[in-house]
Amino acid sequence: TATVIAFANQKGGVGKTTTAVNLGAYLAAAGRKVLLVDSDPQSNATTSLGIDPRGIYVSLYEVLIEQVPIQEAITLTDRVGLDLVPATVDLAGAEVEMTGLMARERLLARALAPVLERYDYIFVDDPPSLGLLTVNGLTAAHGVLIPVQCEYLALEGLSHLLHTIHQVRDMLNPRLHIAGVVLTMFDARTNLSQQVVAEVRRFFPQETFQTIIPRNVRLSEAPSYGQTILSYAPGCAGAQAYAALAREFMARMEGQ
Amino acid sequence: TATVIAFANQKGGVGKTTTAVNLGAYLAAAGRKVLLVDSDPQSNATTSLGIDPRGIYVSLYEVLIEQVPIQEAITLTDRVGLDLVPATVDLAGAEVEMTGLMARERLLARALAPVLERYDYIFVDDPPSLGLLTVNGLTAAHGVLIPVQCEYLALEGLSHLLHTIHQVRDMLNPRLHIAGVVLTMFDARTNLSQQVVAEVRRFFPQETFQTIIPRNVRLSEAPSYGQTILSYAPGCAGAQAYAALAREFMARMEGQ
Ligand SMILES: Nc1ncnc2c1ncn2[C@@H]1O[C@H](COP(=O)(O)OP(=O)(O)OP(=O)(O)O)[C@@H](O)[C@H]1O
Ligand SMILES: Nc1ncnc2c1ncn2[C@@H]1O[C@H](COP(=O)(O)OP(=O)(O)OP(=O)(O)O)[C@@H](O)[C@H]1O
Ligand SMILES: [Mg+2]
Ligand SMILES: [Mg+2]
Repeated sequence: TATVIAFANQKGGVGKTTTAVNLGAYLAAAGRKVLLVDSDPQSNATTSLGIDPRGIYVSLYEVLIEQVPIQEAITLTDRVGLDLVPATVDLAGAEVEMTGLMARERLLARALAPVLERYDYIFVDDPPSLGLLTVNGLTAAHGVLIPVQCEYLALEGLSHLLHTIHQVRDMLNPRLHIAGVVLTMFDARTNLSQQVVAEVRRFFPQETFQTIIPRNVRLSEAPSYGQTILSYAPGCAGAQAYAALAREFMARMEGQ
Repeated sequence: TATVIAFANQKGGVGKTTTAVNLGAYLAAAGRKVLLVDSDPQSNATTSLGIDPRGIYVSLYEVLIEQVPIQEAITLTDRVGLDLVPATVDLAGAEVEMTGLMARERLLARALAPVLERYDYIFVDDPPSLGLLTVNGLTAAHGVLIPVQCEYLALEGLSHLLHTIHQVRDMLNPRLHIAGVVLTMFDARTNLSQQVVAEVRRFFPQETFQTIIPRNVRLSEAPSYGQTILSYAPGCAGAQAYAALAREFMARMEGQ
């Protein structure tokens, strides 16, 4: 049955989408079956996989708010083994609509139940906030993967994120744990990056992955072609980092 | 009476806080009286100005939810002429609490009324979402300043942001207009940056500022010292860009 992983951090632009998409691609290339759920109204994960949100009829919005079976929303991507539940801009209205629904924090967990047997991993790409969409991701998840940009301001919000994770674990989802912390956009030329790495390793000694994702322009170019880094520039430093992260992730999740 | 400017873009990490803080600093240095309202529970603007959110008793949360007069929340900063209404993590709970309040979109506009005569500019630093905190910023504002990172994914959300701006203008705040679009984190070495600049200039021919903010590590270091770029590294490329932006901003706002 699938391991569900939420990619969450309320700090914006830290690499949640880039990590969910590219880690997913390398896991698929290694033969794992991965479903990526785009839970951000910006639909960046959807676009990054080459799918135009404007052409989508059934997205996560219909699944959460209209109880359309998730199987009807699942879209295949260019990458065999990496499927997508797309997001559209309609999702922006979902949080307000969800406020009044019964068991509003569990809507995603209930929606995923019918497809847990089909996948090895289900990744949920959350928006940059700790609202109901992110809480749904944390409630549905076994573990949360926290991308942390190698910047000072990215450190600030970590204790609040941890507080929210503990709240969800205590009130909604007792199995929730930190599956991992990934350092992103590392720039070896700056002291700041080195300081942030040391700080994050001290804060999360067990959870921080050894693999660090460097700042690499190819990673920000790939979405404009609707491709993962594995298709766009498999030899670049960014691709190699995500390949290494995928190996480390599988070793951690599936036992040595 | 003060011109109120909201710094908004639901895409995360595009430079909203960095622009509000540093543009504010240069306007204060030019003799303008500026109030910066930190409307993001991450309290990055608060930290960037050297103020520890944990030591704050009256923040924007008390002003919005408990109707504490905003004068009691205003904090002086190191920079004469740049005052702050700080945010604390309590603000994270505000959006849910605001949902049920009367005239919930106008809470900030009402709160600012008593201090409009004291300032030339009031800047509101919004979180990376289009929820009630951002809608309050847009409802209180005369204009919205949109930072756009020179990245492909940053282009994706612009039409949704425009849609929300138009909705607020039609339903809540008829004077709302786009005060300007600022291109941030420009990296001259990449084609992507040049393409995004061309695209944004085509999308917003009148509104895009000539000044482009380069990617510059000093800008991301300054917040770790609680300083604006003007105090931390006034000679660096980032500081010079914000100084030029401030001149362009004043020319546009105050007439040639
Ligand atoms: N390692 C990297 N090197 C260079 N650019 C990167 C890297 N990782 C991500 N980017 C770029 O940085 C920007 C932010 O990354 P991304 O959108 O993945 O972050 P996010 O946390 O999902 O953002 P949001 O908070 O808006 O959801 C994007 O334009 C992306 O292409
Ligand atoms: N021109 C720049 N050059 C280099 N780094 C920058 C620049 N502008 C901002 N940064 C850094 O990039 C990160 C994102 O910037 P910032 O926090 O201002 O964006 P934001 O839009 O306010 O983010 P959020 O969506 O989380 O509120 C921060 O770590 C900041 O220090
Ligand atoms: Mg994202
Ligand atoms: Mg910010």
